[in-house]
This record gives sequence, structure tokens and C-alpha cells, in this order.
Amino acid sequence: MLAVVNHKGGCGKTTTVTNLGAALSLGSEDRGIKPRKVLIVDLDPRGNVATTFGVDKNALGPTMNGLFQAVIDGSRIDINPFVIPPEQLTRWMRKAWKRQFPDRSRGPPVSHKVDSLSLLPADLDLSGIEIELAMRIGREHRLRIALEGAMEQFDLIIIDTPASLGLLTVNALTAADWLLIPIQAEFYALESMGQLLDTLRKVQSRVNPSLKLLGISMTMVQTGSNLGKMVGDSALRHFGERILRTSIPRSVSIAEAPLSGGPIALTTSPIERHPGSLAYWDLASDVNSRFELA
Amino acid sequence: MLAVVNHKGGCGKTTTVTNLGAALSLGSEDRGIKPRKVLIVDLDPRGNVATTFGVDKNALGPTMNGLFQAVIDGSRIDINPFVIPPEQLTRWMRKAWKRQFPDRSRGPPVSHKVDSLSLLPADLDLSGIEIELAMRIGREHRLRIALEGAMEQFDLIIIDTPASLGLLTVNALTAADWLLIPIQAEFYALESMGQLLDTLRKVQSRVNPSLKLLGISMTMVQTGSNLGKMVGDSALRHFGERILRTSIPRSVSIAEAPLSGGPIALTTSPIERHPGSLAYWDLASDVNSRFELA
Ligand SMILES: Nc1ncnc2c1ncn2[C@@H]1O[C@H](COP(=O)(O)OP(=O)(O)OP(=O)(O)O)[C@@H](O)[C@H]1O
Ligand SMILES: Nc1ncnc2c1ncn2[C@@H]1O[C@H](COP(=O)(O)OP(=O)(O)OP(=O)(O)O)[C@@H](O)[C@H]1O
Ligand SMILES: [Mg+2]
Ligand SMILES: [Mg+2]
Repeated sequence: MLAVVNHKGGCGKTTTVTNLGAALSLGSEDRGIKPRKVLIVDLDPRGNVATTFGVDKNALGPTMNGLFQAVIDGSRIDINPFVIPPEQLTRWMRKAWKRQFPDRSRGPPVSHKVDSLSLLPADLDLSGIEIELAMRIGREHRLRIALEGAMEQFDLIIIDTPASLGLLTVNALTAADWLLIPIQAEFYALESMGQLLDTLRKVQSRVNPSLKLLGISMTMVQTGSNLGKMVGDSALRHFGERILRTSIPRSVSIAEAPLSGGPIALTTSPIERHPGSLAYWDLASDVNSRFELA
Repeated sequence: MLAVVNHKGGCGKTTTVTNLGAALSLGSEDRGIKPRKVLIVDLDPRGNVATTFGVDKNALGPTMNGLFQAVIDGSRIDINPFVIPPEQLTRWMRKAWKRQFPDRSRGPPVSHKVDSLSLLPADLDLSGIEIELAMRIGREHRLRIALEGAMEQFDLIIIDTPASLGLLTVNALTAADWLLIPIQAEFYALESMGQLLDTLRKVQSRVNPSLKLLGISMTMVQTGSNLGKMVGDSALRHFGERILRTSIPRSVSIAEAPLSGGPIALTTSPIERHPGSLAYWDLASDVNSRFELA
């Protein structure tokens, strides 16, 4: 289970989660990535993961909030009523594609689908959970208990988190085995890393000793900008080895991909002409090999 | 008192607060903006406002957290021990400038200073406040009580908030008279506006009837991108009149300005050749005239 965390807003957490989820579920023979059954869990009350795949949140059934409530006495629960399976996610994706390209007679390409990617979407009420959980014993463990059943059904679970180090994010860190930190190559980026690493140490020593840092991913790197270079060099000095080899360039097509109902790794083929998709597939290879080394 | 709020991370809240704070405190005869005594209050535990002005957070005295604690029995408190005055803020700015340009013999330009801008900086412990306040009666009013004394010393107070709609942000909305919402011209931007407007309505009907929406500011607008145009058009349909005339372009120099110890409105003159600074001074004129109309 992988948690993608950074309390700096807008650094690319959701974009990283959706692209890694898509690439690691699809797999790629050339890159030695075997296909996996992947579940994305969205713990951000704003629910941007669902939007990335064209899901209309008003049409959702029982949601994440219900899942947290259900884990009252610590009993295992069945998460299936809360999960959007691959066939349904594919329907939403193809609908979004048709909305974006209304005058194309041929319909979305056959490849515009997911075979083994499911989504446990967020919902608005999640933001009330933090206050509600605050006073309960074992409050950090709710998500871990809720997802126990899911570990048997999926090969990989990836968790998106809100821009904060509150109880929702701590729940994700308590449930996860690995942590990935996206850092935007911008001015404020390194400043709050101290707080994040503090939280990581506290979670490791108090509630989840097996949590390990998978790595740090540099995102929105603008080539040729002194700022990008300065933040990149400084991050290298602080984190060295822990920085994943692939850095993600700033590219409008990465930001635009969700318009047609999916992350760029799915909507565009990873070739030289599409640096955004290529970068996320390279990142997926890095992550895949770090998983296999462990 | 003006609160700058949007729970979408990375949409330009801190950049808007620091640039408006600088421009409205400096004033401009050509633009009909009279100088004001401005206090910026940073409610985001990551404390990016301090960094923008080159302040070393480890060197700070008693902080915001202490202020919240002090307001236990509702008595008025003196905020001065918690505030960095203009002379001190200027010293930090000039130090950051010297760090950025070590080989310039002449030192920072005379204009690299603030005369009437003060800062009440955030601190790490603020994130614990939300849990602590959760169970107290009148928990939304802490900041308003804490800042009562400040209203007499300053002409304008601008509050930066974290990327969430939790109790810290609700405290800002309860204390403020005006709300400014920056929206990044990107895919996820409009999605969570419903939640934000819901929170605004709840705060207006339950704890602060005098809170008014000053306007919506489009930030990081990339000219020539379909995404930018699509989000811009959609925002215009939803919000019409409430969108401020000036939109802020995406520009690396806006992101880089804090390297030399200040927001772009202070570090660069607002002329055609510097579109980032020009845009923030235009925004300050818009905001100034909306204040005066009320
Ligand atoms: N490499 C990139 N190049 C250009 N734009 C990008 C890139 N990665 C992400 N974006 C855009 O930047 C914005 C922020 O990214 P994203 O929403 O993934 O960050 P986040 O950390 O999840 O934000 P939040 O803190 O709000 O959850 C989005 O509009 C996204 O489309
Ligand atoms: N107009 C712009 N053009 C280019 N970069 C910008 C612009 N405005 C802000 N930025 C950069 O984008 C990033 C996000 O901006 P900022 O930190 O002000 O947003 P925020 O809403 O305060 O984020 P958070 O949610 O983390 O508090 C920063 O690195 C900033 O330097
Ligand atoms: Mg996100
Ligand atoms: Mg900010």
C-alpha cells in the first residue's frame, strides 16, 4: 500500500496518484512492469481523483465517509459497495471523452479504458471525519482496519491525500507500507519538508513501524528556470538517493489530460513527442523497480 | 479585514496575500491607492508568508499559537509581542536580497523595504489548534477576539489560510468582513467551488452575517491554452460580475520573486516589461476600488 503525501498544496499529488495507478494497473512488457489489480483510495474531501476519470460525484452510491463510520467496533467490513469497479470507471471515462470531442463520429479509442483499476472515491463529508475521530481511541487506525479486506482483492492500493497533515493524512500513513512525496520545483516547496519528515518519524515510531519512504518525485520542473534548478539542487543535497530518477516536466498537456476523461499516462502514448506521458511511464518504471527491490 | 480562501491547494493564496499586502500598504498616487497600515496574518501552519519576506522562522519569538491559547476567557489581548513590525520585516528582506545577490557591492535597492506592512507569522503548532478547538464553545470566534485590538492599530488586515475548510479557515471567515477567492485556471479548479460557497453561506448565516464576497481572482492564466480559456469561460458563466477584472498570468518571475526577499509587486516595477508585477498592481487597484465602493 502506497500513500502519496505532501501538505504543500498543488504539488501534483492527485496527478501522481492517477498516473501511477493507471500505468501500474496496465503494465508494460517493454518496461518489465507486470499488470496489477490496483485500487486508488481518495482521502481528499474535494475528490479530484474521481473528476480525473470523468466520474460525476453526484451520481455516487455509499461513499468513503460511510466506510469510516462502519469501522466502529473494529470488525472487518466488505468494501465492495463503496468501490467503483473497472467496467464502471471505463464507462465514465468514455462519457467524458465524448463530452470533450462531441463531433468525432468514431467514438473514444479502444484503449480509452481500464481493465484492472478500481476507485474508492472521496466524499464531502470526509472533512467532518477529522473532528469526529479526534477524540476516539485508535483514531489513526480506522483506514487500516477498513482496508484490511481490500488487501486480499488487490495487488496494490494507492492513497491520495489532502494538502494537510491532519488525521486523514495520518490515517493514510498508518495504513501504508510505502510513502511517496511529490515536490514541486518551486520556491515554497522545501520549506515545509521538515514538518512532513517529522510526521513521518512520529508515525513510524508510534503507530506504523513498517512504513518506509519509497522516494521523492520532483514535479512541474520547468527546464531553463533558475528556480527549478535551485530547488532541484537543494533537494538533491537534502535527500540524495531518495529522489526518484525521473523528474516530471511542467507541461500543459498533463494538466489538460483529465478533460478527456483520464490521466495522461492513459490518454497519450509514452513517446518522445509526448514528454508528459513519457515522464509518468518512466516514473512508474522507477516505482516498480523500487517495489521489486524491497 | 480580508480573508483569502480556497481549499484547492496551490491556487495562489499566499502569492495573492503577499502582493496585495505589499501594494495596498505602499499605495500609489497614479492609481489612486492611498497608503495603508497593513497587517498580514498567516493562519497556514506551513508559514509561507514569512518565507516570502525572507524571515527565518527558527528565529521567531512568541507566535500565533500562543495568541490562540491566550484567548481563553475572551479577554482582549495585546498582539504586539506576536507581530513583526515593518522595520524588522525590512531587515529580513534585505538579508534575503544579499543572500540571493552575494556579489553585488552596492547592496539592495532603497526601495527594497516596507514602511507600513507588518506580519503576524504562523507557526507549526497551529495544526494542533484545530483538534484542540474542536470541542470548545465559540471555537469559530477565537481569531476575531484575538484581533480585536489590532483593528485599531491597522487600516487593513489580510489573512492567508491553509488549503482546507477546517477550523483555522472558519476562524478566518468568522473574523473577516471580506472574502477573496483565487482560482487557478486549471482543470480541478471549479470542482470544489461548491463546497467553498457552501461554507461561505454557513458562516454568513451562523457566525458572521457581515461577511461579503469581495470577488474571485483568476490566477496562473496561461495565454493560448485551451484549458485556461475553458476554465475562464466556465468561471465567467458561474460567477459573472464577481470575477475581478484583472487576471494574473502564469509567469516564472512571480514564482521567483520571493528568492530575493519579497513579493513581485515590491521587487519589480509594474511596467509592460514585467507583466507579473503589473498584473498584481492592477489587481490591487481593483480591490482598492471595491473597498471604496462599499
Ligand atoms: N507536470 C505538470 N505540468 C503542468 N501542470 C501540472 C503538472 N502536474 C500537475 N499539474 C496541474 O497542477 C495543478 C495541481 O496538481 P494536483 O491537483 O495534482 O496537485 P495536488 O497536490 O493534488 O493538489 P491539492 O493539494 O489541491 O490536492 C492541477 O491543476 C494539475 O492539473
Ligand atoms: N501567477 C503565477 N505564475 C507562476 N507561478 C505562480 C503564480 N502564482 C503563484 N505561483 C507559484 O505557484 C505555487 C503556488 O502558489 P501559492 O503558494 O501562492 O499558492 P497557495 O494557494 O498559497 O498554496 P497552498 O495551498 O499550498 O497554501 C508557488 O510555488 C508560487 O510561487
Ligand atoms: Mg490533490
Ligand atoms: Mg499558501
